[in-house]
Formats: sequence, structure tokens, C-alpha cells
Amino acid sequence: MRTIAVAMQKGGSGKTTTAVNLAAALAERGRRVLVVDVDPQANATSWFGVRDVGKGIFDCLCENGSISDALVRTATAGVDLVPASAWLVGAEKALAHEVGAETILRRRLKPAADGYDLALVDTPPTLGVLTVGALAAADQVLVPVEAHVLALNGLAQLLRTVEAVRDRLNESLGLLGMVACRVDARTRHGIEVVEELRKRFPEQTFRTVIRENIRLAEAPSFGQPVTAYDGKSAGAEDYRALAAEVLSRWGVG
Amino acid sequence: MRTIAVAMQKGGSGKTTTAVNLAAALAERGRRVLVVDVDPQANATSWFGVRDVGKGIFDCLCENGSISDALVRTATAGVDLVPASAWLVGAEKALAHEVGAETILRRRLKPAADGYDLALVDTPPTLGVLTVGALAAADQVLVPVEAHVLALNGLAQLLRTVEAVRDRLNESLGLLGMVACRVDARTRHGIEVVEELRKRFPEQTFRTVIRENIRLAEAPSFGQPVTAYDGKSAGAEDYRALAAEVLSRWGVG
Ligand SMILES: Nc1ncnc2c1ncn2[C@@H]1O[C@H](COP(=O)(O)OP(=O)(O)OP(=O)(O)O)[C@@H](O)[C@H]1O
Ligand SMILES: Nc1ncnc2c1ncn2[C@@H]1O[C@H](COP(=O)(O)OP(=O)(O)OP(=O)(O)O)[C@@H](O)[C@H]1O
Ligand SMILES: [Mg+2]
Ligand SMILES: [Mg+2]
Repeated sequence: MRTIAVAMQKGGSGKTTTAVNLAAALAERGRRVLVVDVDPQANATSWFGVRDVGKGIFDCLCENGSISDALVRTATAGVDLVPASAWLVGAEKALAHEVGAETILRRRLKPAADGYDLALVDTPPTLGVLTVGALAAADQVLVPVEAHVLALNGLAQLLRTVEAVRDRLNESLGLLGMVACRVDARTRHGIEVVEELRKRFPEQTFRTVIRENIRLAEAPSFGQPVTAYDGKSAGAEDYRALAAEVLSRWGVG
Repeated sequence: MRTIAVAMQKGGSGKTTTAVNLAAALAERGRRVLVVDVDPQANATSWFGVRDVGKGIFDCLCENGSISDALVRTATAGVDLVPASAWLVGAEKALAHEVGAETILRRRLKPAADGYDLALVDTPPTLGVLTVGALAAADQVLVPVEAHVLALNGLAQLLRTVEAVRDRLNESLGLLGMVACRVDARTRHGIEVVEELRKRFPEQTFRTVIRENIRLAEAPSFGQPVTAYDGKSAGAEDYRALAAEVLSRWGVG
């Protein structure tokens, strides 16, 4: 199993939207995908329409529970989910000074690895212990960047954190790439930010951009990824294109 | 001085955009405004074009520095800023178990209060010690809500936290209100979410909505609030309307 952390501390970058919809698009191509929600907001969990989860991932991080006990099937074929719950709200503080807190998730994921081709970990908009734990557990990090100038500011801080995790916790942590999200091609500003992103990170920035598409904002109210909610939408098209490009970066079809 | 915490743990809600542009719109009406940036991303600080800030607010929170030493004038008449800096990135963890950490900001703001009519505190997208500290220091909390369904999910958690702060740290903490942000009137979804917000919080939701307006996304690259960057834009209009409505809620002109 390959583990991808979807991370960017700038709020509203498109982390949850990318984790959920990329998972669904990869499942359409036959991959068995585990989405792991470590965000106390539990947006990925509610997006899949999963309710009454009990403690969810909190059980695995703070109470020795196993991933295979916590995971649930979603309505999307090929996608399972380790749900988050409100229990996580206190976890950042509880784990902050716990010995080895940052490597708990990596240890918990190992026994579950055989059942999946890949895991996508949705993280909160912070660089705290939950996000660092996801980076420590990951083979690569995928960075959604909203096509606004404020989002570009946060990249340097994120990459410094990735560097620190690679040095101290996870020497094999790589960068899968940056993906421009919520790109409104009607505005010059959106285009300019994408160009700036490509200039700064030419190799790492995906060719695929995720266009602003209201279907992506509507889909969570129906508990479905955009591929199921509106398979002909620009949102579905873009996440399928991203899935294809991710697979080609891995050299597989 | 009246202190307003601008808070919502959902990322990308419009907290920074509201803190910066409401401050500028209130200053246009003659108020002396202090913007306090407690977000490690320092987006409000970079929006005002303030660089080389030294430790900024970190000095006040973690090292006994005074607000009046840390504050700087901005290019906007009537608006001063207590800047954030990258030093804050470690503060959440450093302060998490510090005795009395949650009331440090309130104590630091007191001596600076005479110089201003109001303070607007921009917070990070978490419910950690930096945001709780801002709530503990505030007279009221202003909650920007992006007009997307995922944003509505977070309100219950935020209001529970506000309740807890009122019970344990700051009994006079009130709710100034919710303001719908990034409302795209071209989409049914945006309208429906605003209607749902008004239904759930009829008294507390501002009549003013902040429309999606690219000038608000462009303004940070020019280091100016939208009122200076493009005073005739929908963004400037909406934040002026919000300023007027905020003042009328306080019963002043
Ligand atoms: N391409 C898109 N088109 C339209 N809306 C989008 C798009 N991508 C994301 N959104 C919407 O923008 C908002 C922010 O996206 P999302 O919640 O996925 O970001 P996030 O990085 O996970 O946020 P947080 O920092 O709170 O975890 C959501 O309301 C989502 O529905
Ligand atoms: N009304 C609007 N119209 C267009 N763009 C907007 C509007 N309000 C905010 N934005 C843009 O949306 C993004 C999110 O807004 P902002 O950064 O103010 O939210 P935030 O809640 O402060 O985010 P964070 O959770 O990261 O602190 C920014 O790129 C900003 O420029
Ligand atoms: Mg999210
Ligand atoms: Mg902000």
C-alpha cells in the first residue's frame, strides 16, 4: 500500500475535496483505496455520508484501537474510510506531548496495508501533531493549492515542515506534487497564480488543474463524490484527469 | 476598546479577508482600529504589506513583550496592526500546556486599549490555544461562513467552543453574528446555504452578505485592503455595508 498525505495548512485549499474525489476517481480505475480522515472537522467523513462512527480514528491514535476495526465501507465501490469524529477535537492537545505521538498513525496503518493499493490521508489546516503524523506515515505528500495569492504564501512553511519530517521521522517522504484547485479561468488572477505556481515548482506542479465547479461544492450535501453525483461535470472530469496523471507519475496505468 | 475575535475553524471561510477589510471600512468611518494577527500563516500581516516584523505577537504571547512595542502603523489611515510571524508556528505546541496560556492575550491587550475604539483579532483555522486565547480576550465573536454546505458543518463545533470559553474563561463573551462570505449569486447552492444559515441563526446572521468578488482575492498582492485597492468594487461595497451594520448593532453611527 502506498500512503499519500493530502496536506496544506492554508485553510480551504481543497484538501478534503481532493482526497474524496481523487479516491473515487482512482477506484474507478480499479484501485482499492482507503481514505483516512484525521481532521477534527471530519469533512471527508461527512462527505461520504458516514454517521454514528463512534470514536473513529481517535480510537487508533489515542487508545490502541486498530485501523481494521475502525474502517467502514462507503457507498463508493473500491473506497473504504477510516472516519474522524468529534473526539479528535481534543486530540491535538492530548497528543502534543505524548511520546512517539507523531509515528502512531504509521504504526497503525501497517497491519491494514495488505487490503489496499493506496491510502489517502485528509489532514486539518494546521501543521500540528495530526498533520505531522500523517506526513510521518506517508510515502508522498499531495499539496492542493487554491488559485489565489494568499495560498501561495503558505507553501514555503509547508515545505519546511515536510523537510523536517523527512529529516527526523520519515526519510522516504517524497513530494507527489502540487495541484492547482478552484481555478476560475474567467479571472486573470486565477491564471496568474497557476502560472506563478508552475514557475516556482515546474516539475512538481501537475498539468491537471481543478477548475472551480459548483458541482464539487454541492456533492457533499448528497453524500457522494462528484464522480457519482454528476459524472459529466467539470469536477468529475478534472479529478479523473488528476487520477490518470497521478498513476502516470507512478509509472502505472 | 471593544475586542472582536474573527473565528471559524473551517479553513478558507473568509476570516482574514473579513478582519482586514472590515477594519479598513470601520476606519473610513472614523474608528481607530487595531488588527491583531494570531494566525501562524500571518496572512493579515502580509495583506497589509508589513514585512520584517521580528517576533511580532509571539513576543507578547510567549516572552512578556508588550502590545504597544509590537504594533506597527499600516498604510491604511486609522488601522494599526500587531503582526504575526513564523515564530508563531511553534506557539500552539509551546503554549498548549503553559499555565494561564488562554488568558495571556487578554492581559496583554488591556494596557493598549486606550488608543483604539476596537480590536479585530484574526485567528487560525483551528480551535487550539491561539483561537481560544482570542475568544478569551474578546467581547464578541464574528463568524465568517463560506456559502458552501461544508462550512455549515463546522458551526456547531465552533459554538460549543464559544460556550465553553464563556463558561470557563470569559463570561461576557457574546456573539456579534455570522456573516455569509464568498456568496456566488450565480449558483443556487450559494443562495440555499445563505437561506439555511438565516433559518438556523435568524437573529445572528447579518443582512449584509459578502459576494464572491475577485478584487478581494487580488487585493493582498497589492498590500492594500479592498477599499483602497478598488474602492468601487463589490468587495468594497459589501465590507462598507457590513461596517455600517456592525455599528448599527452596537447602536452607534
Ligand atoms: N474545484 C472546486 N470548485 C468549487 N468548489 C470547490 C472546489 N474545491 C473545493 N471547493 C469548495 O471549497 C471549499 C473548500 O474546499 P475543501 O473543504 O475541500 O478545502 P480544505 O482544504 O479541505 O479545507 P480545510 O482547510 O477546512 O480542511 C469547500 O466548501 C468545497 O466544497
Ligand atoms: N468574497 C470573496 N470573494 C473572492 N475571494 C474571496 C472572498 N473572501 C475570501 N476570498 C479568498 O478566498 C480565500 C480564503 O479567504 P481567507 O484567506 O480570508 O479565509 P480564512 O478563513 O482567513 O482562511 P484560513 O482558514 O486559511 O485562515 C483567499 O484566497 C481570499 O482571497
Ligand atoms: Mg478539509
Ligand atoms: Mg486566515
